[in-house]
Amino acid sequence: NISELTISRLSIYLRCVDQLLEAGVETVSSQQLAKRFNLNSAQIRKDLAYFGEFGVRGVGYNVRQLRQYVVEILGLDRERRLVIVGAGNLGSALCHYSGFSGGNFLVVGVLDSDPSRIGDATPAGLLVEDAARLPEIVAQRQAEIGVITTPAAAAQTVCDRMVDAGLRAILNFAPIRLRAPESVLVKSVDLKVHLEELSFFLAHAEG
Amino acid sequence: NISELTISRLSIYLRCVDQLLEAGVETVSSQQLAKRFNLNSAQIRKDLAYFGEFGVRGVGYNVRQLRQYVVEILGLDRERRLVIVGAGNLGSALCHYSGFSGGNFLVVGVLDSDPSRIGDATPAGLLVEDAARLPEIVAQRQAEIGVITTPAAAAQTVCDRMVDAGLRAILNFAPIRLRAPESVLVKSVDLKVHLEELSFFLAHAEG
Ligand SMILES: NC(=O)c1ccc[n+]([C@@H]2O[C@H](COP(=O)([O-])OP(=O)(O)OC[C@H]3O[C@@H](n4cnc5c(N)ncnc54)[C@H](O)[C@@H]3O)[C@@H](O)[C@H]2O)c1
Ligand SMILES: NC(=O)c1ccc[n+]([C@@H]2O[C@H](COP(=O)([O-])OP(=O)(O)OC[C@H]3O[C@@H](n4cnc5c(N)ncnc54)[C@H](O)[C@@H]3O)[C@@H](O)[C@H]2O)c1
Repeated sequence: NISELTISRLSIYLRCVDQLLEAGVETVSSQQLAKRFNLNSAQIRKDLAYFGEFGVRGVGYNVRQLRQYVVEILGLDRERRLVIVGAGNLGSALCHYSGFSGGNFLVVGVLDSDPSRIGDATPAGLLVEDAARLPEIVAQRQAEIGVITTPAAAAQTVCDRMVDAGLRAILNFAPIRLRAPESVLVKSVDLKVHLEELSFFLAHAEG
Repeated sequence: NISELTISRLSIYLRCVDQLLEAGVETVSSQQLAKRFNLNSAQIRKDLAYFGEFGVRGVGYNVRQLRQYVVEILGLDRERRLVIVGAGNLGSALCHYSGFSGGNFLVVGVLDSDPSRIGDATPAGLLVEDAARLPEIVAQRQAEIGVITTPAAAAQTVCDRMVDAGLRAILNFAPIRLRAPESVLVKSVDLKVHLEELSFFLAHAEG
């Protein structure tokens, strides 16, 4: 039962390690990592030790090995296929974003229920398909992750259909809390949290 | 020098407290908060104590007062006005999202450099305006936050112009690391981190 905060720290460590590799750094200690990226060195050691023996005490980490270790913990060492349901503004922006369709993630379907959108070409080259074909598309293209970018009113129905189609991990952007079985992870995103971080900065910069 | 992780925890506490209020809960201890939302009770106490005296030991927190306390720390007790530059898919999705233009956040301008987009009505009722008018729009409408939803190639130029126009907090979606003066906070968002959390779940659910 790992907390969401622990996983998000692993994603942060991955980005830090990528920056170190770009800068040609080959070894790094947890103290150096903490100092350079404003992290907590004890927390870094605790997080990495949780998943197994890693690193030699007093010697620091080999950056390339550290990256591979975090990649494997996050399950990024194999391809993960996505289906996006809701081909409006947000769905379109996500389907041709390099983060969603690059590296080990691949968008294999963009679906919508509006007949006037079905058949449209998306910027990434996929054609928008009928949302009614979700079960068949998930099975044929071995999708593992569903992304919901529909209005809130449609989101629970879409979520239920994703679960029925066999998807076990769902990323939800609609502003509504979704119900799903225990065996399915539904992660809701609220971009407002990033505005809150900026608001914190503005409030404390005012002194 | 508060870490980004501390601020994101405050945003999480705010959502937890909102759920408690919805459920009619009036008081809560740090242990109950931790158990119900899979958090760390010592971390909650440490975070809240950092900003001042709050709560009475052994009695727990008054939920409504806790909410107000976190709202003030995050600077959400006053209006924060945003200008979005890049009125494409993502920019359009953000300008009429209730999280960006609701509560204490308000989108006061949606700008673009493409003449064929200028003058378009956005779903939120604002008209797309010429990006060249950024300084005048920031001054006249007292914007504090800039949001960059342009392609990566244009992002640094847009960031520089936001800084020159007086914006001190910038939310960047373009996949590029931006340079800005010390006095300006640039927060880059990579929605891929949410896919990584789902990937972690899939990798560990496989057993
Ligand atoms: N979480 C966030 O931070 C965030 C940010 C921006 C937008 N949003 C949310 O994302 C959602 C999409 O926003 P948008 O700007 O792209 O809206 P949009 O109206 O442009 O797109 C919605 C699309 O969903 C389709 N749709 C509706 N019902 C459907 C169904 N049952 N099955 C399949 N497709 C269906 C519509 O035909 C439309 O194409 C909204 O719920 C919005 O509130 C969230
Ligand atoms: N960070 C994330 O998680 C995430 C997710 C999706 C998309 N993106 C990124 O967001 C950006 C926008 O994506 P999109 O799908 O909306 O693209 P888009 O092509 O639909 O929109 C880009 C808009 O920016 C405008 N533009 C270009 N140069 C400009 C300039 N100098 N000043 C003002 N406007 C300018 C264009 O005219 C266009 O309207 C891209 O960089 C994309 O990679 C990031």
